[in-house]
Amino acid sequence: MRSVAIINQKGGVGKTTTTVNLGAALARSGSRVLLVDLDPQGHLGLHLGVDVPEGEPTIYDVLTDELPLRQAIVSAGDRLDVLPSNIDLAAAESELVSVLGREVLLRDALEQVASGYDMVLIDCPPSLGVLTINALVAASEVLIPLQAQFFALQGFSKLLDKTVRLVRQRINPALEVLGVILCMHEKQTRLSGEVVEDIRGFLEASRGEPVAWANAKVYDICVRRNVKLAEATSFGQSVLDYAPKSNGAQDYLDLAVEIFGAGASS
Amino acid sequence: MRSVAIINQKGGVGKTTTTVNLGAALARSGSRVLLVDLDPQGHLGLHLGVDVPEGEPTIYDVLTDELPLRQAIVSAGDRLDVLPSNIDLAAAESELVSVLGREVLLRDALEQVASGYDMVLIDCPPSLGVLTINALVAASEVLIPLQAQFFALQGFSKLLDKTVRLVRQRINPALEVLGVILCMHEKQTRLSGEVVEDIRGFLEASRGEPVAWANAKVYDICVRRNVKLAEATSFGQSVLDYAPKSNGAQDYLDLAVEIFGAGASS
Ligand SMILES: Nc1ncnc2c1ncn2[C@@H]1O[C@H](COP(=O)(O)OP(=O)(O)OP(=O)(O)O)[C@@H](O)[C@H]1O
Ligand SMILES: Nc1ncnc2c1ncn2[C@@H]1O[C@H](COP(=O)(O)OP(=O)(O)OP(=O)(O)O)[C@@H](O)[C@H]1O
Ligand SMILES: [Mg+2]
Ligand SMILES: [Mg+2]
Repeated sequence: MRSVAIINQKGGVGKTTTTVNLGAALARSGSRVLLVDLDPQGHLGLHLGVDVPEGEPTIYDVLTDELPLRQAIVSAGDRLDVLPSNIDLAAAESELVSVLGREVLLRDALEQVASGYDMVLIDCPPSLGVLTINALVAASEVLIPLQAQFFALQGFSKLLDKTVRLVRQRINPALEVLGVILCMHEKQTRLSGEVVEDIRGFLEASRGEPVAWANAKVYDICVRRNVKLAEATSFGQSVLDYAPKSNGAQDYLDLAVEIFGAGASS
Repeated sequence: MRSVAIINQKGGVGKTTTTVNLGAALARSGSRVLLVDLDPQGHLGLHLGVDVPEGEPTIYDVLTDELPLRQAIVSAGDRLDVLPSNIDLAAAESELVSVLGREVLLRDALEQVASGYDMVLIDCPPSLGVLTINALVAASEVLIPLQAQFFALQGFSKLLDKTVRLVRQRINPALEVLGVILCMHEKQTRLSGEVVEDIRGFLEASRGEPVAWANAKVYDICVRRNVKLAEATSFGQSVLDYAPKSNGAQDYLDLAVEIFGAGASS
């Protein structure tokens, strides 16, 4: 079971959209995929038509009450399962503050289903708190969706130099950053060009260093701004189902191939 | 001193951009304005060229260490001051968990400078935790920037029905929602039209109810997507200084007039 965390503490950069559509692309090409929602806003589930009322089992109960993980999993399509969240999870940040081993709870819970999936994608909230730390500890790899605007570089270096580095140093030495996905990309603007250049420069300066991002790259396939990606969420579908001929669908299919290899194409 | 909280738990919808540019518009028209950054990512300060190294006084020290508020304030232009944050503030959510009166810390601190400002705008992080609660308790009014996409309605009703309602009921009975600002708006898409209609419907259904949003409206002035708004941040300026003739500048000047009245125009 390969596990990948989808991380960026900046809000609204495309983490959930990327988790859903990469997951759908991988499921379509034959992988058994589990999507884990670590955001109390529960958007990953909603994106695929899965809405869990308060009080119903979610990842919250898995993390705070040792609920068997299988009991919170919901099917979202062929070979595509979701471990949803809802607002109950908002309490987790404070409830887990003094729990022993609070950073390893997700990793340990996922081991219960490891044989059932080829790929686990973990969608994170826009913060670097205990939920995101759980993702970085449970995952072997990291993808960073990023919108090429000014705040991207500052947040990016903070995410890597502080959070990723410490998790790798203290808890998960195998953690590796696969790369950066340019989301909602507008290639033609000078601002996006400058930001992408800065990100590439940061990564190139770390080649050969003993850091988690030594081999990370900015993927060539960018996800262009496409209204079909936004519309798909209101129909509770991945863009592959909602608008299979759209640029949004094509970009995510191509991106899945670039990141995960030939097996990921439909 | 009038205090307004700028709130939306959804990430990347334009909270910081709105706080900075409405604040700049009000300062230009003669108001003495304080912008408060409650987001550990510190983007409000960065947006205006104010970057506080870790360990330097910020809102974190005001909230957790009773630092006099004045000592953390920085000037960002004529009649425009900033109370910045930085990553130190990320610790506040867990540190404040068991502090007596943890929701009123910002309100009490702001009273130290009340006579020095006409308007305080409080920029919130993308969450409904203790920092955002402090904003809702310190403020008399709320503005909700919103991107007209699927998740907007679900997050909007949760923000109002849960968080705003409880704060008004238990701690701040004067709290009032002024309205919704459509940010990064793309008027021509069917999706945005449907979302705006849903938001208007929600608000109209609450007319005459004893709720904080009984008189809230969706403002007629929308902030259109405009690359100048994104570029301004990389120059550490408001869009009024960076690109005074742009649509972004015009939209925020017009919006300041619509929300706060004739005195807010330059
Ligand atoms: N390439 C795109 N083109 C158009 N709209 C997009 C694109 N990618 C994402 N969106 C829309 O932008 C909004 C934000 O995207 P998304 O929710 O995936 O970001 P996020 O990083 O998960 O946000 P959060 O930080 O709140 O979790 C959503 O409404 C989504 O439908
Ligand atoms: N109308 C607009 N047109 C183009 N870009 C915009 C517009 N409004 C904001 N932006 C850009 O979009 C990004 C997100 O905006 P902003 O940081 O204001 O959102 P936010 O709600 O404060 O995000 P967060 O939830 O992370 O605090 C920023 O890079 C900003 O420069
Ligand atoms: Mg998300
Ligand atoms: Mg912000």
